[in-house]
Order: sequence, then structure tokens, then C-alpha cells
Amino acid sequence: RAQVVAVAAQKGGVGKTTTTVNLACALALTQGQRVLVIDIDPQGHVASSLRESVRIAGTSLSDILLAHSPRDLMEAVRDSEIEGLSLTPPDKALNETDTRLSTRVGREYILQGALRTARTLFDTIIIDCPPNLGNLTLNALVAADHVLVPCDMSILAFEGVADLLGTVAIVNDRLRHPLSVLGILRTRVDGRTQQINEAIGGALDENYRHLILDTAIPVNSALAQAQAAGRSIFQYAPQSRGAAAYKALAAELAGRLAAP
Amino acid sequence: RAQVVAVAAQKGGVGKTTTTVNLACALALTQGQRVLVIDIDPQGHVASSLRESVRIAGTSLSDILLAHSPRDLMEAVRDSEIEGLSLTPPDKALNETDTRLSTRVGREYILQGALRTARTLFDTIIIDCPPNLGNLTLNALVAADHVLVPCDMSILAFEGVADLLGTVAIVNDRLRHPLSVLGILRTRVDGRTQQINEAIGGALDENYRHLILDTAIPVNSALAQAQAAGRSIFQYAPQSRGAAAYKALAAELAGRLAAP
Ligand SMILES: Nc1ncnc2c1ncn2[C@@H]1O[C@H](COP(=O)(O)OP(=O)(O)OP(=O)(O)O)[C@@H](O)[C@H]1O
Ligand SMILES: Nc1ncnc2c1ncn2[C@@H]1O[C@H](COP(=O)(O)OP(=O)(O)OP(=O)(O)O)[C@@H](O)[C@H]1O
Ligand SMILES: [Mg+2]
Ligand SMILES: [Mg+2]
Repeated sequence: RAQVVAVAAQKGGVGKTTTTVNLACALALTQGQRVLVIDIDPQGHVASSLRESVRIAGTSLSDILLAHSPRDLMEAVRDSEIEGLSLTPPDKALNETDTRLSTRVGREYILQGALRTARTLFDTIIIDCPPNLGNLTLNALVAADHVLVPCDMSILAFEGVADLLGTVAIVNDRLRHPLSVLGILRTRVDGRTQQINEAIGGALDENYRHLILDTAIPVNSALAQAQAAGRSIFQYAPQSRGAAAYKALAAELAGRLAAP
Repeated sequence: RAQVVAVAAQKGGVGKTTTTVNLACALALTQGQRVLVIDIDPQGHVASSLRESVRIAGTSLSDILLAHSPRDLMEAVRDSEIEGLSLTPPDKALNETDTRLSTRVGREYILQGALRTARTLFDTIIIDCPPNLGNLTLNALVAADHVLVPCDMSILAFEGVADLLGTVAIVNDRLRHPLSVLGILRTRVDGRTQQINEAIGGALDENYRHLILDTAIPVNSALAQAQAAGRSIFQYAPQSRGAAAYKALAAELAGRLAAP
């Protein structure tokens, strides 16, 4: 049975998509896993980041979420050209879907119900979330076993962690769904700005010491260039610091995800 | 009568809040304007960025937007300690407000109606938008005369410009609201990564040549440090490249905003 991980942060631009794509590829390529990536962000940036290896599908995530009787997520899933990696297509209609979900009974549980088959077919399922705490992110959190929270070295991203953890607490308490925090991932750590790294790193340590992952992702222009080239970091620059960091992250998490 | 500018981009982390705060301060401090900043992003990062100069108010933006009979935005406005600058308080309840607006008749026009008095009291009104195209951003676009679109030097931010301009076209055509594009602002231009600057700068030039503003904002760690210190760049590091860039932006835009 697959472990489901939602990659979420209300703060924009902290590295949710970069982490989703490169962690998924690292789990598939270096840990030998079968990985499914679900892109529940209307921006559809997972497919842009891997456009060299992805074919656009017919059925969209919106078709599954808005169906009047339950549908199976697998109808929207397509294999990629990366060994062991499958994903859902980009879906700009998710903007309207978010609004339309507001009036559905049990709106938070729709994705969770659609994942039954997918959970038997993959080792890990990773969900890339939009930068907000609306119905789409809510569906991802309720469908997930764990949440991974990227946080870059900025005061605004640090403040955003508390908002997200507040939403996680609501999912646990009010919706009685056991969602664990897999960890806070420090991203875009820039060796040239030690002052702000120490300030934000220190604040994270003081408030969330037990949640901070050992692996931190350095600022590495190869990651942005790989995205522009439509490839994972492992295809674009396998020897880069970005590739090494995401490989280390996959190793750090694989053990925790495998545990029953 | 004030000119209203929405600062919007679906892509997260491109510099919407950094631009809103520092452009507003530059217009107040270097162009002698009376400026109102409206924070319609649930993250409430305008107040965090200026926390050394801001007092939290009683009435929130959600109180205004959800009122059953029209209320005046000025009930939520407070002066800051920065000469010529006023703003609305941070409002995390805007997350739920966004959902609750979905079922209101004419949901897109609520902020526009609440601005009548404010338009007579200020020279420029700037609205900081969340990283999505939901009801809050829609309200900001319909209330605005112009939209300013920050875009950093990344393929994902470049792709996001088309999504936003698509929404602007819907506001113009379907809602018959004359909204002009004040310009696309290149942000976080990093002198060390010329290759990607030329790629993204070139793509912007090819697709949106007439919309690209002359002023570009360089990557400047003083901007992030100023935010961490709760001050505008003009209070924190007035001689920095970031301060010079936002001063130049204010000069470039002041002329266009003043024109009847
Ligand atoms: N470690 C890194 N080094 C250099 N650039 C990075 C790194 N991580 C992310 N980036 C760049 O930063 C930008 C933001 O990253 P990304 O789009 O993954 O964030 P996000 O949280 O998914 O954004 P959104 O909130 O819009 O969904 C992108 O241009 C990406 O290429
Ligand atoms: N020119 C710049 N140089 C250096 N850092 C910058 C610059 N502009 C913005 N930043 C930093 O980049 C991060 C993103 O900026 P900001 O929060 O203003 O973007 P945003 O578009 O408002 O994000 P969101 O989508 O979450 O609302 C912040 O940490 C900010 O300090
Ligand atoms: Mg993303
Ligand atoms: Mg912002």
C-alpha cells in the first residue's frame, strides 16, 4: 500500500513544485520505487517541469473531483518516460473546480475516495499543492498520510509554516484524519547570505526543532535551469548540488515512508 | 481621484508583496503622494513587511467584503508611521471569505463598491493579491484601474503571465470593466545567472514587448533583510540597489498614473 505525501505551503515560491518533481524522480531512479505525482495546483507546473518526458492525458483531475458518482483517479493517470514515474496531467480548470467544490457535501474527502486503486499500484504518491489553504489543498491533506512543508530562508515563509500547521491540526481534530508532519524542508539555502540563514534557521529550530529534516536544499541555479529545460535535475545535471540534495532527501524519507 | 493598481500574479514568490510595499513607500516618500495599501492576501504579508510602522486595526477587510449591506473600506484603514502611507490590517479570515464570496450575487464587484470614499482621499491605491486567480484577486482586478504583473526570471513565472492576462481579458470582456495592464515588472534579476535572464527576458520580449516596464528589480538581499526587519527598503537600506530600483519604478509609474 502506497504512502501518500502532500507537499504544501501557503507561501508562494518556496519550492513545492521543485521538491515534488525532484523527490519523486529521486525515489523512482535511486530508490527503485513506483511513484505517482498528482498535480492539484491549477498552475500545472509539474508537467511544465518535466515536459520533455510527459504526454498530456484525456481525463483531467477536475473530471474526477467533480464527477457526480465516484470515479477512479487512475482514469487520469499517465506513465511518463521516466522509469517508475507516473503523473496526472496539468489542469487549469482546477481554479473553477476549487470554487465549485465549496458547495459539495463532504468536499474534503473527494480525492481520498478516488485514490483507493492508486494506493495499491504505487509505493509513494506525492501531491503538489497550490500556494493557498483552499479546497484543493484541503483535499490533498485529507487524502495524504503525511505532509512535507518546504520553507525557504525568508521571514514570510517562516510565518507561513504556522498557518499550514494550523490547518493540519484542523484536519486532525475536526475531520479526525490522522495526518502526520513528515517534516519541514529548508529550501533555497544560499551560502552567500549566512546572516538570514542563521536568523530563519534559528527561528525554525526554536519553534519546530523536532520537525526539521536533516537534508536542506541549497540554492542551485541548475534546479531552475532544469525546470526551464523541462527535465528533472537527474536528467539535466546529475552531478549538481541540487541533484545530490534531492537524492539525500529521498534516502532520508524512504526509510520513514516504508515503515508500516 | 485615486488611481487603483492591483499587483497580481498567479505564480507564487515572484515579488508581489515586496513590490507593493516598496512601490507604495517610494510613491509616498519620493513622489509626495498619499498612498493606501490594501492587503487582500490572507497571508497578510504587507503588515509583516512593515510591522515596525504599523498598528493593527479593529475592522477587517473580511468585515467589509462579507457585510450584508454595503460598508465603506475606510472603516478598516489605519495610518502607518510612514508619512503619507495608510493600509488595511492583515486578515487571515480572507481564506474563508474567498469561499463564502462564491455564492454572493455580483461577488466580483464588492471591493469596487467599498472604495468610493477611499478614491477621494488618496492619490494611489495599491492592492497586494494572493498567488491565485480566485474571488479575492477577481475583486482586486474589478476594483482596479490598472494591473501590475511581477515576473521573476523563471520559466514557471513566465508561463503564469499568460494565465493572468487571460483573466484580465475576461474582466474586460465579460464583466465590461476597463482594466489596463500597467506593465510586466521583471523581478529578482540576478547578475550571476545571465543565461536564464536572457532566456526569460527574451521570451517576455517576444510575447509582451509593449508591456515590459523599463525598470527591472535586481536580486538584492537587502530587500529580504528589510522584510525580516519589518521595514521598507527606504528605512532599512536607502542606498541599496533595491531602494534605487523601487525609486526608479515609482518615477516611471507616477507619470502614467497621474495622467487622467
Ligand atoms: N534550491 C533552489 N535553487 C534555485 N532555485 C530554486 C530552488 N528551488 C526552487 N527554485 C526556483 O524558485 C522558483 C520557485 O520554486 P517553485 O516553483 O518550485 O516553488 P513553489 O512553492 O512550487 O511555487 P508556487 O507557490 O507558485 O507553487 C522557481 O523558479 C524554481 O526554479
Ligand atoms: N529583488 C529581490 N531580491 C531579493 N529577494 C527578493 C526580491 N524580491 C523578493 N524577494 C524575496 O523573495 C521572496 C518572495 O517575495 P514576495 O513574498 O514579495 O513574493 P510574492 O509574490 O508576494 O509571494 P506570494 O506569492 O507568497 O504572495 C521573499 O522572501 C522576498 O524577500
Ligand atoms: Mg508550485
Ligand atoms: Mg505576497
